[in-house]
This record gives sequence, C-alpha cells and structure tokens, in this order.
Amino acid sequence: MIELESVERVFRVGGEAVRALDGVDLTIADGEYAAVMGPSGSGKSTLLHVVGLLDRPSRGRYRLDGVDTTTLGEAQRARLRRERIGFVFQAFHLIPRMTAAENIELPMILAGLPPRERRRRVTRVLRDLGLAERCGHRPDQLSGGQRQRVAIGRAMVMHPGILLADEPTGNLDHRAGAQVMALLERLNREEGITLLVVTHDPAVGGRAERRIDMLDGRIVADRPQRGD
Amino acid sequence: MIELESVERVFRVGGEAVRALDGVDLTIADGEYAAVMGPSGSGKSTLLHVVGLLDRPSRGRYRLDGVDTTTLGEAQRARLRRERIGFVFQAFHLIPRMTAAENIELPMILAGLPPRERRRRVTRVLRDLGLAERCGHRPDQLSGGQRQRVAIGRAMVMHPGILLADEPTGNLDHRAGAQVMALLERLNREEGITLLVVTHDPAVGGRAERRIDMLDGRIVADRPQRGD
Ligand SMILES: Nc1ncnc2c1ncn2[C@@H]1O[C@H](COP(=O)(O)OP(=O)(O)OP(=O)(O)O)[C@@H](O)[C@H]1O
Ligand SMILES: Nc1ncnc2c1ncn2[C@@H]1O[C@H](COP(=O)(O)OP(=O)(O)OP(=O)(O)O)[C@@H](O)[C@H]1O
Ligand SMILES: [Mg+2]
Ligand SMILES: [Mg+2]
Repeated sequence: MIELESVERVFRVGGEAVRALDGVDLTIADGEYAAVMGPSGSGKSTLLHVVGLLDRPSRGRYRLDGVDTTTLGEAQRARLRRERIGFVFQAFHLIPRMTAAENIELPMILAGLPPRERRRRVTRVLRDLGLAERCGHRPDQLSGGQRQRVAIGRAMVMHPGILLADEPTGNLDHRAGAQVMALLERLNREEGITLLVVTHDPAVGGRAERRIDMLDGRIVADRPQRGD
Repeated sequence: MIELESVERVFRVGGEAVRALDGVDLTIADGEYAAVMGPSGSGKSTLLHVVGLLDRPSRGRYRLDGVDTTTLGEAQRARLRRERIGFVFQAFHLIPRMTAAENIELPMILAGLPPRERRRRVTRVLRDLGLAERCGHRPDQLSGGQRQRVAIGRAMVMHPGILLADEPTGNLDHRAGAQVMALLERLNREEGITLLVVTHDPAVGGRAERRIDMLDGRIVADRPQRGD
C-alpha cells in the first residue's frame, strides 16, 4: 500500500522555491490501477519519483507497505526500490553501452536470477514489445519509440509489486501504445501489481480504474472511473 | 525547396542491414506545411535527419534549394544547417550546463546577433512557450514538457527557412501542445517557413496541409488534406 500524507517537495533554484508538490495526500491500495494526468509542470513526474523512492519529500510522510520510508537510510531505500518497484522514466535512462536485450536483462542480473530464466524472460518481453529484431541494437541504434519500449520491458521484467510508468506511450503510435498498455494491464490483472501511469493521452488515461488529476503540485481530483 | 530522389539509408548492425529509408522520393516546396506519420520504427526520424543535413543518404540524392547536398563537404553542410534549418529533436538534446534561456539563445550567438536583439527574442520566445518563470532553470531542473518546449524555442528563435520538428508535442498536455503548434504555424503562415512535423498524434497531424505516411522506410501515402 502506498500512503502519502501532506507531502511537499520544494526545489530551490537560485533564491527561489519551486513547490513541485504542494501538499499531497494519496492512498493507493495494493493492486490498484490509477492514471495521473495534468498540465506540463504540474508535478506528475515528481510525484512518481517520490512514490518510487527516487526522491524524498521535503515535508510530510510516505508510508510504503506500512513502513515510514522517510526513516530509512539510503541502502534500505535502494533495496526496497530494487525489490518492489519497476520504473519507466519519461526520459528512458537506458544504459548506452548495453543492447536492448541487456538493458532488459539488467534487473534480473541484479536480483540474482539464473541465466536460463533470464534468457526466457528477455525473449518473451522482447517479443511482447515487438523488439525481437532489435534485441542486439544499442539505444543509439534504436528509434525513440523502440527505446521507450526497452524502458518499459526493463521495468516489467521482474514483475515488481508496483509499476510506475511516466508517460509510457508518448513516443508510440496508437497501435504500439495500446499493445504496451495491454501488457501492463495484464500484469495488473493477473499478478495484482499496483499500476500507476502518468500520461498526457486521455485515451490512455481513460483505461485506468481511477483517475487522479494534478495542478500546480496538488491533487485537484481523484475519483474512480469505468476504465475501458 | 527540398528534393529527395530514390533516397536510401541503410544502417549496419552486427552483420545485418537495417533499411531505415528504403527508396524515398519526396519534394517539398518552400513554405509548405506537412505532417509525417507512421508506426514506431518506420523511418520518420531518419527522414528528418537526412532532410536536416544531420545524416547522409546511403544512396540517392538530396537537393536543397537546387544544391546537391551529397556533393558538399562537412563544413559546408554544417553552415547550411546553421543558416537554413531549425531542428526539434525527439530527445531534445539540450546543453546540460546552460539554462533554458541560454539554450534558446545559443543559435543567435552562433549567428552573431547583437545582445539586445538576442535578449528581446529570448524574452518573447520564453513568454510564448510559457517558460518565463523557468528561464533560469537548467534542463535537469525542468519537467519533460518544459524541456521539450525549450528545444522548440531553440529551433524557432532564428526563424529558419526550414523547421523540422520530431514529435514536438509528445510530452505536452493537449493545451500546451496546441499552443506550440499555433506558434509553429504562425511562423509558417507569416514568414513562409517550410514546416515539417513528425507526429504520432492524429490531432496534431491533422492540422497540416499535407499528410505523408511512412511504413518500413517508405512513403506509402502523400496527399493534401484540409488542415484545421
Ligand atoms: N543508428 C542506427 N543503427 C541501426 N539501426 C537504426 C539506427 N537508427 C535507427 N535505426 C533503425 O531504423 C529504423 C527507423 O528508425 P527511426 O528512428 O527513423 O524510426 P521512427 O519512425 O522515428 O520511430 P519512432 O516513431 O519510434 O520514433 C528503426 O527500426 C531503428 O531501429
Ligand atoms: N530538480 C528540479 N529543480 C527545480 N525545479 C524542478 C526540478 N524538477 C522539477 N522542477 C519543477 O517542478 C515542477 C514539476 O515538475 P514535474 O517534472 O514533476 O512536472 P510534470 O507534471 O511531470 O510535467 P511534464 O508533463 O512536463 O512532464 C516543474 O515546474 C519543474 O520546472
Ligand atoms: Mg513529467
Ligand atoms: Mg522517431
């Protein structure tokens, strides 16, 4: 369970304070599927980074599975992150010297999975994401949408308890975007992973069971929706 | 005028050949406004890079304003690029150590514009793109959509004869995306810049006067459309 309580995140630039998160209360139960939408600069990526233990609140509390994460040291946060969370970055952050297959394989190497199981999962993920023919390409030898799909594959491959996706379809055509969302939704449905998707695309946002809207660092709406 | 004739672009990876452009014929007259759409990996960015003199064809000809660019040396290509072409990259490619304002100012410094004119244009572009409050932020202190808008500002600020935009709204909400397209279209309408936009968003693609569809490195459709 994800519990944010009065969370603020203030950045200092020059003499100024930027209130990227300005008092966020949010509870997400295990297995939920929520979309976060809002204007550019409204705090969506900052929210996802705090939830994903990549950033800390300036004020307030973040309890993850009952543990107050603000009391944890860096090593514990890193371990929790590796074991519990998959993150698709808005800017992908792939390893430049590794191929598509190696980038997807990396979390499994860190988790100590045996080689045969790693190969099996990489093959499956590459195929599901339409990347099989590009498995040996490095990021600079891939299109923007192919890089995005590698980033998604890497986040999914360990079937993490929580999957956070920051604009996962922004560089994909409609069909590839729908394929990706179907894969993420299958993990949510069949394995109960908690799925939190930031998106600018209402067609993508409309698929979730819950819709969270942000504006100026705050949540201004948070309600169930049908999802398609 | 942009004239591509039987253009191919083949990448070699390991022992394999990737036919990113596989026989492209394309003529774009001065002042035209065209959208390029197609699936992820179909060759859109490669096409834009060839048109923008950032890449060379493996076969075929690219004539720009009557000059066969394949006969030009690197220095001449770089000069033509700087003087004639503005490019919005799919991955932005901002200078990490410069602020938003400095990134936008850079092409004008390279062109030798005087400081007062540079300041005037930067102020205007920042305001038009909704970035005034973030002018002093460096790229790592900006949201994804803010970085995208800085990349657009940098491409526009010299009012180049040709503006090439690779998925300029992929990280923007609908409203910010429409604002950006309105700015680019104003340059096309009022200054006669040739505008070529790659996009996955049919709402964006539908605004152009001409629609070019790509598939597997080829142009499979190329026709006028109403544009909105
Ligand atoms: N440097 C490279 N080396 C090898 N293959 C490449 C290279 N750059 C691109 N490719 C391949 O060429 C094809 C076309 O790439 P391109 O980037 O033009 O696609 P795109 O239409 O822009 O896709 P997207 O919509 O995902 O951005 C892709 O299949 C890609 O893997
Ligand atoms: N490291 C930082 N230092 C200073 N300001 C920052 C930093 N990171 C983000 N910001 C600011 O905080 C605000 C929220 O940023 P965030 O990246 O969360 O927005 P976003 O909703 O994801 O936007 P987008 O839709 O454009 O990706 C923005 O106005 C941004 O300029
Ligand atoms: Mg963001
Ligand atoms: Mg591309």
